[in-house]
Amino acid sequence: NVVYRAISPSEFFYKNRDIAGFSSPARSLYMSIRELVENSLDAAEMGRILPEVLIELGEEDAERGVYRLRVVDNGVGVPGDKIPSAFATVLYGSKYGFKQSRGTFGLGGTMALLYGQITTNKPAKIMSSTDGKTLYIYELMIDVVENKPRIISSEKKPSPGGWRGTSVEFSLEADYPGARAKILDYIKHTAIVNPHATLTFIDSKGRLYHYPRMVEKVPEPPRETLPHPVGVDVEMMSRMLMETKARNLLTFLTTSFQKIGPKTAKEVLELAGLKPETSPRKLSHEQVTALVDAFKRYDKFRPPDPTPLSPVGKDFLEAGIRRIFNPDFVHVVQREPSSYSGHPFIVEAAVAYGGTIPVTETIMLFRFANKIPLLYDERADVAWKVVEEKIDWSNYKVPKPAPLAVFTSICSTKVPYKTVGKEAIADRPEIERELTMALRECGRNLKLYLSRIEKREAAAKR
Amino acid sequence: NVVYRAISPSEFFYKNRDIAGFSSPARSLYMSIRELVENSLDAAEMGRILPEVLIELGEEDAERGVYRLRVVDNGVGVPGDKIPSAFATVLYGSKYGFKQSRGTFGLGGTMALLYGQITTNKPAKIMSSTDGKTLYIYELMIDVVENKPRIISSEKKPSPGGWRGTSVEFSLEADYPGARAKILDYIKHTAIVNPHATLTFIDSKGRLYHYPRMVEKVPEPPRETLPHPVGVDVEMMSRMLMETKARNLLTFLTTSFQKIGPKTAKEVLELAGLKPETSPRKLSHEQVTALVDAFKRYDKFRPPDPTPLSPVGKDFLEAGIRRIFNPDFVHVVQREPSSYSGHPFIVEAAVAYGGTIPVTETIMLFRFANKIPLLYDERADVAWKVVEEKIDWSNYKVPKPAPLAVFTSICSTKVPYKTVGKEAIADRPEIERELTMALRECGRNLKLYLSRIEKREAAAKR
Ligand SMILES: Nc1ncnc2c1ncn2[C@@H]1O[C@H](COP(=O)(O)OP(=O)(O)OP(=O)(O)O)[C@@H](O)[C@H]1O
Ligand SMILES: Nc1ncnc2c1ncn2[C@@H]1O[C@H](COP(=O)(O)OP(=O)(O)OP(=O)(O)O)[C@@H](O)[C@H]1O
Ligand SMILES: [Mg+2]
Ligand SMILES: [Mg+2]
Repeated sequence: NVVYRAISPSEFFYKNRDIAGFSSPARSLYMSIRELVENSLDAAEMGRILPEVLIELGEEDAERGVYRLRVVDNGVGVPGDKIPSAFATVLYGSKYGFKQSRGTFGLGGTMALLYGQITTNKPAKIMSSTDGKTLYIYELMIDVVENKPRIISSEKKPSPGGWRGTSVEFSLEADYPGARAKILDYIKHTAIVNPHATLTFIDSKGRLYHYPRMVEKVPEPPRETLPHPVGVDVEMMSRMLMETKARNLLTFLTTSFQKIGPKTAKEVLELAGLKPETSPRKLSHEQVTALVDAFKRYDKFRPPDPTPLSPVGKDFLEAGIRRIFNPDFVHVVQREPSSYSGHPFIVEAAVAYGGTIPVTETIMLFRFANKIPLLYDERADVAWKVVEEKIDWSNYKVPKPAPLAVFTSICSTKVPYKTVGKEAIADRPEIERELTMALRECGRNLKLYLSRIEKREAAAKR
Repeated sequence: NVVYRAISPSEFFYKNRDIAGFSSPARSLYMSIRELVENSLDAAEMGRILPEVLIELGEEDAERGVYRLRVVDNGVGVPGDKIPSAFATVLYGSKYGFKQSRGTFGLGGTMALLYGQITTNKPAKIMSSTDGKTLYIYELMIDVVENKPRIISSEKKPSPGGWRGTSVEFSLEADYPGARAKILDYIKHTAIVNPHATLTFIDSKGRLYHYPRMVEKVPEPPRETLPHPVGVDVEMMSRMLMETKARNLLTFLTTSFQKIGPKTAKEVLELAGLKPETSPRKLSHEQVTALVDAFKRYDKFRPPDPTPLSPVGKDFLEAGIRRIFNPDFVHVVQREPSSYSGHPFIVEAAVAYGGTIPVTETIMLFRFANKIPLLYDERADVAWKVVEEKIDWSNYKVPKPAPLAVFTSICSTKVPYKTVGKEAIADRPEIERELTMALRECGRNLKLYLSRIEKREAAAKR
């Protein structure tokens, strides 16, 4: 007999947590740290704050492999009434708007707490203050069947020393020795593209890894913009038509989308066979489809506004690379803004040579997306495809092996991740093209440097 | 100002549909066909019915790239009152139990309809009869924001000619030329591991691809069993303790899990420091954790019952391979049931040589999971890892290049897919080991065959 039922999104991600990256105790520890650190950096960015992030890992029960993880930041905090849902509800968050942020799904932080809960049966402790005056302290568990918080305890008191920020603490079954190398790389690489952030990690053996900030400047934060007309489908269009306050289609187009002025709006409406004075709410099914089709056929939309983006920046990227590798040569490129399917993106790339970069047969590739280091699934990533298949490094006089490091950074309102675990980027043609152009420019500059070295060595021999 | 909100699971998979496999018009057509065919085969299996599946693709608007897709089967059908939720609600289905089925997430069929809806703004047409007497006909759209069906029309009438089964029909923006090769492979390979199914595909150019069934026997269907104690976490244990009707822990253990008899139950309870007569509902938080820990430490659980599995079968697999490749040599292996994390699985493998198999440098690998062909992400799959890295084919006298085809089939209550799009399988050590043993056995048999051929050719030369 066939039993039909619905499951909640938390139940779905509980049953399929390996698809979200929580596959083994080592990988789950890595994912927990990265999800929490990314939340902390987003929170600092929201408030134009120079980030301070502290990660503490302690052994709670060595025999059972249970650790205690705590991540503390000085970001904007979470309002007291929002804390339970933010941390104990899947598909709930503040990053669903049209602007660049590390978080995107509304599930990372909750997944970490969920994993901790199902392996240790203990509540998580969340503390946060948004104003330095009032501190909220919660002990939370997740009702996995219903996808809602279970508040074990809650407290509200003055924030000691005017502290503002967020602290997330929970227990989890983990494998630190198995995850350690990747965790240390994650923190080190995060410091490369966020040199304005102070990052501290104290591990379960008491070892301290400290990356004090190298620059005192806060990057220009992304600002939300209206959606771009390219890539709009009937679902999006139908919703916007329902929600708009505009009284006619002309105003609807110019006020709901970026890059549509009155002239463009009139041309698009003509292409759709619609009158500019029609009320948006009075469109028939066929007319909505015609409007979306007109958007697809109209090929004169200007490219998207890069305001919702916040790239690493050439100076920041160079400073970050120099700090870690002290290379003899660095060249950094930042491409002009581009877009795919209506999502603006900026590619930045760099090559570094010499210094403490190890001499390797295969190229050392460091991948970043929205200032997050990507450390898994390298072969599935578009950056790997470009570095390995689209660029012939011998054209740029690169020997084999060589002390060469390549850095790729993609910032977008929507990074086309291949998986929920955010590790590899899909090969959208526009992104592949921008990466190729950026790396060729880096290659040409590297070639000039290597030629000079070659000449100098030849002269020295004579 | 920070805006916090929740999104529904349909909203999540709409925004992130590329993560579910719906990334391009070509890939989305492939996914739509496979999700519907897999639903049809599951439906036939449910009723021990010899499957008949018809796939029809028509061009609806060539200029706009809009097609009409229809998949019809003779399976068990969907009850009239369940049709709207089954097809227009994400995370709703009948395959959440503990037994093997192609479907597992409760989202594939709805995703296909969702993709069609957002690209064409048209409703889907679903017809189904569970008894050959009453036919239900629905026109449905999905309310993506709320994750619920919008019934455009519904009808109930006598089922013409006593027809029982399901028909799913909808329009979608697609790219058939770009998807055609993969679609034809999908159907052909489905016929390999389902030789009892009659599959028919009529494409938009009117071409007919027909695979009449080769065997008249229905495979033994999987039967749901109790969960296995290995891999149980505190979330699962807490729920089972709440829901059980057992009056004491001893009965709870013997009636809620497979492979736990009274003796085993007493040993486990002793390990947990719990009394057998305690009421399951009276356990404290710490006691639930202690019980789960005892499960983890107890190493004498017998392996899982293979009753919830339904492997391809050696005779079926050989018949399927012979039909497609007419090889000179085939060897098929079915391993004994094994398990990972409490999920039973059976590995089957085969090698075929000669016949119409093309001579290739790289090995032609055909991967299957729960009788579904996997055609993407080969390099990320555990089967590829084993075929390329764990097996040295030259040990078995395989030349390079060679007319060699390798087939791997994994059947489980939970296939460890790496993604929601079901294309690559994670390298769980137990699965990797079983694949390696199966392919080595195939290799040894292939070696005997190739040695005989070698001797025969040497004799012919003299
Ligand atoms: N350290 C923090 N400081 C401020 N807000 C936070 C912090 N951690 C989490 N939040 C809030 O909780 C919400 C949910 O976090 P969660 O990590 O689950 O999802 P997300 O970051 O929105 O998306 P993703 O799943 O991609 O990480 C965030 O959107 C943010 O509003
Ligand atoms: N052709 C069909 N015949 C009978 N039942 C069907 C058919 N197609 C869909 N269903 C029902 O609708 C439910 C939802 O289907 P859907 O494909 O969305 O999810 P699923 O098959 O359960 O899981 P998955 O997402 O892994 O495919 C199924 O569980 C099944 O009960
Ligand atoms: Mg997050
Ligand atoms: Mg399905």
